[in-house]
Amino acid sequence: MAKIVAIANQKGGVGKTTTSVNLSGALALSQKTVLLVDLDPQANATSGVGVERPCTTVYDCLMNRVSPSEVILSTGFSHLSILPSGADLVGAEVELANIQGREMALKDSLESIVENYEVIILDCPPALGLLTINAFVAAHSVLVPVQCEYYAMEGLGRLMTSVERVRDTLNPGLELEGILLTMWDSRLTLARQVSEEVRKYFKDSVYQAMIPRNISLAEAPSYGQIGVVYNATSAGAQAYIELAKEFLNNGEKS
Amino acid sequence: MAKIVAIANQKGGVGKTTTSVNLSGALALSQKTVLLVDLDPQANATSGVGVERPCTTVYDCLMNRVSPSEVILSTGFSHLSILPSGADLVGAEVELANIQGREMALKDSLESIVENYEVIILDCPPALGLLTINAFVAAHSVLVPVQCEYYAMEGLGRLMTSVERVRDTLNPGLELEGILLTMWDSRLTLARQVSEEVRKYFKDSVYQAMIPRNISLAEAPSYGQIGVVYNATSAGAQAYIELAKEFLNNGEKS
Ligand SMILES: Nc1ncnc2c1ncn2[C@@H]1O[C@H](COP(=O)(O)OP(=O)(O)OP(=O)(O)O)[C@@H](O)[C@H]1O
Ligand SMILES: Nc1ncnc2c1ncn2[C@@H]1O[C@H](COP(=O)(O)OP(=O)(O)OP(=O)(O)O)[C@@H](O)[C@H]1O
Ligand SMILES: [Mg+2]
Ligand SMILES: [Mg+2]
Repeated sequence: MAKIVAIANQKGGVGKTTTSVNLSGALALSQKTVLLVDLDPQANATSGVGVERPCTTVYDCLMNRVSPSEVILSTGFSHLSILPSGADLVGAEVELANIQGREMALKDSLESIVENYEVIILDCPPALGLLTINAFVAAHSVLVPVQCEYYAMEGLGRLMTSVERVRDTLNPGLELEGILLTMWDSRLTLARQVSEEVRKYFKDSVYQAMIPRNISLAEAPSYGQIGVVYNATSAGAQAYIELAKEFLNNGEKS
Repeated sequence: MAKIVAIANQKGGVGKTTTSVNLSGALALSQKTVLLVDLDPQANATSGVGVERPCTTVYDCLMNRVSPSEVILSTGFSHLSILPSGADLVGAEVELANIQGREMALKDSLESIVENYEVIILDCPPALGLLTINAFVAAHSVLVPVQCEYYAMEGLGRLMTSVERVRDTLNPGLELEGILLTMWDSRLTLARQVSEEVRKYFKDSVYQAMIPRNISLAEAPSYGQIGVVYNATSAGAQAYIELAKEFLNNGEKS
C-alpha cells in the first residue's frame, strides 16, 4: 500500500515542483517504487522529468474515468513513473465543481493503482482550489515547502486551516508530513529570520534538511533531467538526498 | 480616465506582486495618482504596502456591490491608494462562477472610481481563473513578469492564448503592455538563455528595463515598505524606476 503525500502551498514559486521532482528522484535512487502525479495545469513536473506533450493526462482520469494505468508513463529514471498533466487540466477545476463527490475524484481514481507503488507524490498548483483539495483527500499527509522569504510565511495559516478542514470532513487520517525550508541562503538575514520564525512556530515538524538556493536545481529541468541526477554532487541534490533519508526515517517511526 | 493594467502570469513566484507594488510606487513617486488593486486572496500586495487586516476588501466590491470608494485605503506613500484583498476573496472564484456576467464584476465595480486615478494596477493570483479573467476584462493592457528561469517560459503560450480569448470576446481593446524580465542575474547562463529566448520571441514587447535579483526587494515587504522607497539607491529600486519611465514613455506614444 503506497504512502501518498501531497506537496502543497498556495504561495507561488516556493519550490513545490522542484521538491516533488527531486524527492521522487531521490526516493527512486534508494530503490523505492515511486509514482509522481502532476496536478498542476502548468505541467512543470511533467516536463521536469523529461516528458513532452502526453496524449492522455490526469484530466482523463479525473473527468473521463480512464484508469491511471492507461495514462501513467515511465520516465528516464528507474523506479520512477509519472501520471502526467496537460493544458486540458485547466478545465478540471470548473468542470469538477458541478459533479457529485467532486473532492473524491482523485482518491477514487488512484485506488486501482495504489498497490503498485511504495510512494505516490502529488505536485499541487499554487492555489487551494479543487485540484489541491482533491490531493488533500487522496493523501495520507501533506509536505509544505516554504521559501525563506517574507511573503511565503503569510499564507501558512490559511494552508493549515485548509488541511484541518479536510481532516475534519473528508479525510480523517490526513497529517502534516513536514515543513521544508527552500531556497535557503545562509548569507541573507531575511532567510535566517524566516527560518527561525518557521522553526519556532512549527517546531519538530520542520525538516532538519534545508534546500539551499542552488542553480543546478533550476537548470536541470531545461535538460529534462532531475536535479539529483543532473548534478548529483551539487549542494541542491545532496539536500534532497538528505530529505529523502529523513522522510524514510520518519515513515519508519510512525 | 485611468489607464488600467493587469499584472499577470499563472506561473507562481515570478514577481507579479513585487512588480505591482514597485511599479505603483515608482509611478506615485513621479506624481501620478495610482490605485493598486489586490486580486490575490494571499493579499501580498496589501501587506506589501503596509496595510494589515482590512475590514472590507475587494471581495465586497465584487460580491456585495459595495462601492470601491468605501473600501479603498490610503497607504503611507503619497499618490498611492490600495483596494485591499483578504482571505474572504478565496470564496469569490467559486461564488462568481454561478453569477450572470461573472467576468464583468470587476470592470463594473471600478467604473465608479476610474476617473479619480491616472493609473490603476491590478495584481493577479497565480492562475488563469475567474479573478484573473476579471482583471483581463477590466484592463486596457496586460504586463507579464517573466522570471529568468526555465519553468517560467513554459506557460507563456497559454497566458497569451487566454489574453487573446478575452480580446476576441469580452474586451476588444485588450493589449499586451509589455513583458518584464525579473530576477535577472547576469552571472547565470540559464538567465541569459531565457532572456535571449524571450526577446527573440516577443521582440519589442520586452522592456529594456530588467529587474535584477536584489535582496532589498524581498526585504522591503517585511517592513511594510515599498522597495523603491525602502532602499531607493538599490539596483532593484533603480530598475523599477527605469521601468516606470519606460511605461510612461510607451503610454505617450500610443
Ligand atoms: N533550491 C532552489 N535553488 C534554486 N532555484 C530553485 C530552487 N528551487 C526551485 N528553484 C527554481 O525556482 C523556480 C520556482 O520553483 P518551482 O517551480 O519548483 O516552484 P513551485 O512552487 O512549484 O511554483 P508554482 O507555484 O508555479 O507551482 C523554478 O524556476 C525553479 O527552477
Ligand atoms: N527582483 C527580485 N529580487 C529578489 N527577490 C525578489 C525579486 N522579485 C521578487 N522577489 C521575491 O521573490 C518572491 C516571489 O515574488 P512575488 O511574491 O512578487 O511573486 P508573485 O508572482 O507575486 O508570486 P505569486 O505567484 O505567489 O503571486 C517574493 O518573496 C519576493 O519578495
Ligand atoms: Mg509547481
Ligand atoms: Mg503575488
